[in-house]
Amino acid sequence: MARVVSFIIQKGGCGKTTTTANTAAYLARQGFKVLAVDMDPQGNLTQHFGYDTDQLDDTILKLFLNQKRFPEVVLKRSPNLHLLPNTIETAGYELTIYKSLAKEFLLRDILHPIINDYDFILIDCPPNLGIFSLNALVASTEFILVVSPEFFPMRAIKPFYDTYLMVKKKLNHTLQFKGVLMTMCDFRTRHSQEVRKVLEKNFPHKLYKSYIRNNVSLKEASSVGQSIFEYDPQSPGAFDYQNFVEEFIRDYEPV
Amino acid sequence: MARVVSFIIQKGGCGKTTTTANTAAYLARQGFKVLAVDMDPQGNLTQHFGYDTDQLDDTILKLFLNQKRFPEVVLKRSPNLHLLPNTIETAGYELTIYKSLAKEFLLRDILHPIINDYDFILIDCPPNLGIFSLNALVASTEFILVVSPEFFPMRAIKPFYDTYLMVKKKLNHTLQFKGVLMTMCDFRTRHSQEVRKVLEKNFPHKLYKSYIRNNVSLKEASSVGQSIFEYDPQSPGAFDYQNFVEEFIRDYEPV
Ligand SMILES: Nc1ncnc2c1ncn2[C@@H]1O[C@H](COP(=O)(O)OP(=O)(O)OP(=O)(O)O)[C@@H](O)[C@H]1O
Ligand SMILES: Nc1ncnc2c1ncn2[C@@H]1O[C@H](COP(=O)(O)OP(=O)(O)OP(=O)(O)O)[C@@H](O)[C@H]1O
Ligand SMILES: [Mg+2]
Ligand SMILES: [Mg+2]
Repeated sequence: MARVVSFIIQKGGCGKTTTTANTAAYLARQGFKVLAVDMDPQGNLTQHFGYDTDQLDDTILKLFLNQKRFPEVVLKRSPNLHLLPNTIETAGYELTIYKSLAKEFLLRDILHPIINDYDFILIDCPPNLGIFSLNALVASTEFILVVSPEFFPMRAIKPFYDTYLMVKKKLNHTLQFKGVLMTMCDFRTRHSQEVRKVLEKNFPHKLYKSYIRNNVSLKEASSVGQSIFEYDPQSPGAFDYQNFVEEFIRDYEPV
Repeated sequence: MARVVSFIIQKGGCGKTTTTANTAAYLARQGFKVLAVDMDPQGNLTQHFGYDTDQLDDTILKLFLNQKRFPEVVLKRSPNLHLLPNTIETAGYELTIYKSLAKEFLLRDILHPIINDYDFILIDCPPNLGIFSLNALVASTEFILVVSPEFFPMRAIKPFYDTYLMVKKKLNHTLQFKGVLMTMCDFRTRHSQEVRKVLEKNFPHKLYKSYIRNNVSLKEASSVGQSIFEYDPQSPGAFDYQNFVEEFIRDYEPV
């Protein structure tokens, strides 16, 4: 039974997509079977894996609308790394999805039949707490809060936490708050240091020891459709994501 | 008659809020009467001006729902700088707003009665092209695309442009594409330089000559509820935003 993990925060630009892509890539290289799910109609995760979102017809939208089945939509980037892609077309159907029956369970029901085919299912969330993020949380066994050490992401944590508690109470009782990952860190600045102290105080048992430093190779990798491990395996970004994923799976018990 | 300007791109974390806040602050210091409008329920612009979004009851939501009038909601941060605030409560009413009559014209109709009281009305948009961004574009005389020199923002431009053409054709014929502002720039990296070259090629007459460098003072200023001009007037961020605004108003003809 796969661990289903959402990478989430509603604040934009915190490194959700970068983290989902590189975590998925590292786990696949370690031999785990991984499904990455792009729940953002902007399709950045799909692009990060090298697919052209202008050319894709069969995406996760077709699964939401029951027009295609999972095997017809999933992209096999490598034997261990599969992707449910997304494109901007999905944004046009947001209202249709809001009106669907069991609107928060669409993704859970898509993943349920294939959940035993993977060790990890990693979900990239959009920069809001709308219907796609709700679907991700309902389908997940756990989530990781991805924050850059800045003021606006910090202010997003409390409203996020309220949403999490509501989802846990009404829609998914087993949802677990796995941890908080700091990304895009430059601890030479006092500002980053101060934010880290606040996170350590507020989430003493949740803040991952590893963090991701600011590293331009991570930007470059996404622009050529590669993971950091393919693009520049000796970079600080590759080192940091390796550290993070090693910490993340330390408590992983295959069921 | 005010110039009504949206700062927009659906990609998260490109500097929309930082640009709206500091452009508004600089214009106000120059003696222009400015209304800043927070169209993002995350309320970052409201927080950037030092207001606590947990304490605000009367926000732009009350204007959308016709429960309050403009004078009861507007916050007067200084004689020349007013703000229409926003909070997360508005996110809960998104569907209600979608069902409203003339749903794309709500903001235009709110601004219409007071448009002659200001020289500039600057609108901060959320990281999506949903109903709030549509309202911003319909209410605007012009928009500025705010992009950080990275792959994902670049990929967001074409889908944005398609939305702009549709809004111009069906909802607001006079909407003008004013320009493209590059933010969070670090031109020591090849990556940023390459992106700038692409933007110069695609938008030769739209790319502002001035750009905003990466500068931690801009982050710090937002965390203490100040503009960069209040927080650190000698910083690179203050210098860059001054340059940008000077370029932006060069073609401003008071009507
Ligand atoms: N550690 C890092 N160092 C440098 N750049 C980074 C790092 N992590 C992410 N980036 C870059 O910062 C930008 C934002 O990251 P990303 O798109 O992953 O964030 P996001 O949270 O998914 O954004 P959105 O909210 O729009 O979905 C991207 O251009 C990405 O390449
Ligand atoms: N030129 C800059 N140099 C350094 N940091 C910056 C700069 N501009 C913005 N920032 C910081 O980067 C982060 C993203 O900026 P901001 O929140 O303004 O972007 P946004 O486009 O409004 O994001 P969202 O899409 O979530 O609304 C903020 O923490 C901000 O303080
Ligand atoms: Mg993303
Ligand atoms: Mg913003």
